[in-house]
Amino acid sequence: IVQIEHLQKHYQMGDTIVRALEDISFTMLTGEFWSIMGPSGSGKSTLLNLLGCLDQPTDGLYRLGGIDVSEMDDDELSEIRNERIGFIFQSFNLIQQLTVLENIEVPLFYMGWDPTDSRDRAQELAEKVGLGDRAGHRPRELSGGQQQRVAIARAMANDPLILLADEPTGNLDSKTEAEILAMLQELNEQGKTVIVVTHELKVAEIANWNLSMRDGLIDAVRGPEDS
Amino acid sequence: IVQIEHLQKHYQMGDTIVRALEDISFTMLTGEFWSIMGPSGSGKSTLLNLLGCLDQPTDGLYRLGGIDVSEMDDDELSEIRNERIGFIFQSFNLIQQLTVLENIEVPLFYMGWDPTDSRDRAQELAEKVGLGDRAGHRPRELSGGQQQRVAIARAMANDPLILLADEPTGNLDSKTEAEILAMLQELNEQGKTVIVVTHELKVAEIANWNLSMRDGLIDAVRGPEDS
Ligand SMILES: Nc1ncnc2c1ncn2[C@@H]1O[C@H](COP(=O)(O)OP(=O)(O)OP(=O)(O)O)[C@@H](O)[C@H]1O
Ligand SMILES: Nc1ncnc2c1ncn2[C@@H]1O[C@H](COP(=O)(O)OP(=O)(O)OP(=O)(O)O)[C@@H](O)[C@H]1O
Ligand SMILES: [Mg+2]
Ligand SMILES: [Mg+2]
Repeated sequence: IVQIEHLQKHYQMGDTIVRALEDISFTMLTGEFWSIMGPSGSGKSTLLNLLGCLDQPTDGLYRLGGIDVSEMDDDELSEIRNERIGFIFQSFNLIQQLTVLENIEVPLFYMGWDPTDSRDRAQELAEKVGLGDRAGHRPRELSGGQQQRVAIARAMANDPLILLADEPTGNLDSKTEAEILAMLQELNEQGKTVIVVTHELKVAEIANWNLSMRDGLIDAVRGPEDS
Repeated sequence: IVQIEHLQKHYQMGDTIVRALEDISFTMLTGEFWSIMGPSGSGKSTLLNLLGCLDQPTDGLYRLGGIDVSEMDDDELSEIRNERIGFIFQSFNLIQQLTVLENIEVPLFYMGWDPTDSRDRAQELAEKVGLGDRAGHRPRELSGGQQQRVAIARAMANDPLILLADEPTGNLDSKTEAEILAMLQELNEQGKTVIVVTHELKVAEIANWNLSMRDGLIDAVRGPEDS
């Protein structure tokens, strides 16, 4: 479902170039569960943003479901992002003026869901992540881990084919973390492709495939047989 | 150095009350190294904000260095925050328009440091956290873990007596995390009081005292003899 060939991402900063991704190539199949690990600054979030169609590479090829993403126009990209991809951001990216429920509903609003249905779905997801009683509150009134959980609920709202999670448990205690990881495993068992950026070994272990990065390059790829 | 008695913090939300801190009492001595753990939403950040004089309790007593903090006026509080307390925020709170160096210099600016001295100190700290080559860049151009490291450098800039860290390694890989933890230990060995909120056992283990929270209350206090 994901085909990456010689992907590159540079940022021109005055007269220096920051090479976030040097030359990345790999293939991921539908329904696989991948973890991406690597040192701070090695390019994990950059790669995830490209996979999530939130950004375009400087060079290289990205095929999603067989279609060259760089050939798509803004509307097609937008449709893919809203309907098929769920994204949990490293810094949550919640909308401060909206309540917990409204934040979770955002993807459903874009897909034209009936307001009553989307409200019900959002309430159900809020309870699933343990925030049912905070549904009417705003991000600024929540703890770090609570905000992270709203971001997680939002990413699951549109029942996406691919779930991209950038360090989804960094602000959670181990019990809550275990609940979130169980949710991700459940989604994967339903056939969804799950890609998690993490630097915690216990999170990487629930994936069956692992990509290690270093300085914008792939350091290693491990699959189920490599135990 | 820190004396807390029956501290409470409530938020009135329409007609519900969120009791972030119910009734907290404890004492911390100068030069001790404390970790604070507990489930997401249990009140850790709220407590740390009160300790850091960033907020006032709804009720209860907080004595810092023998002085009742609730008796202090804004100028005195401001002076304490700038000169004696270093704070690493859970969401970094970097100033987006300032560069890495300028962000680190902020506390020194408030203390009236000579601009050349403060620039040198900031550069030294940037290198210490591995960001010497990103000194002129802005937070938006940095990875999550890099932003966290800028926040850490800023907290150490004014050589504070008390360092308060809210989940300072949540976005860092294990190697970088080990470097940051070594820095905290080093500061503690120099006599500084260090208080770290974390939900990682390996971070809690470098402290010699541990406070466990649950639902706005203290669940347990462990010291060196409790192994
Ligand atoms: N400004 C606010 N208004 C209303 N409720 C708040 C506010 N700030 C915090 N709370 C609530 O107080 C409780 C404690 O929050 P706090 O941020 O201290 O938790 P925490 O232990 O740091 O959690 P985490 O591990 O998720 O960061 C939570 O239920 C939170 O939603
Ligand atoms: N907008 C930008 N402009 C310039 N450089 C950038 C930008 N975004 C990212 N970078 C740089 O690209 C490199 C990779 O960043 P990325 O955010 O992908 O790292 P990461 O692996 O997610 O790190 P972390 O674990 O700290 O979150 C870093 O050196 C970062 O500073
Ligand atoms: Mg990142
Ligand atoms: Mg917190």
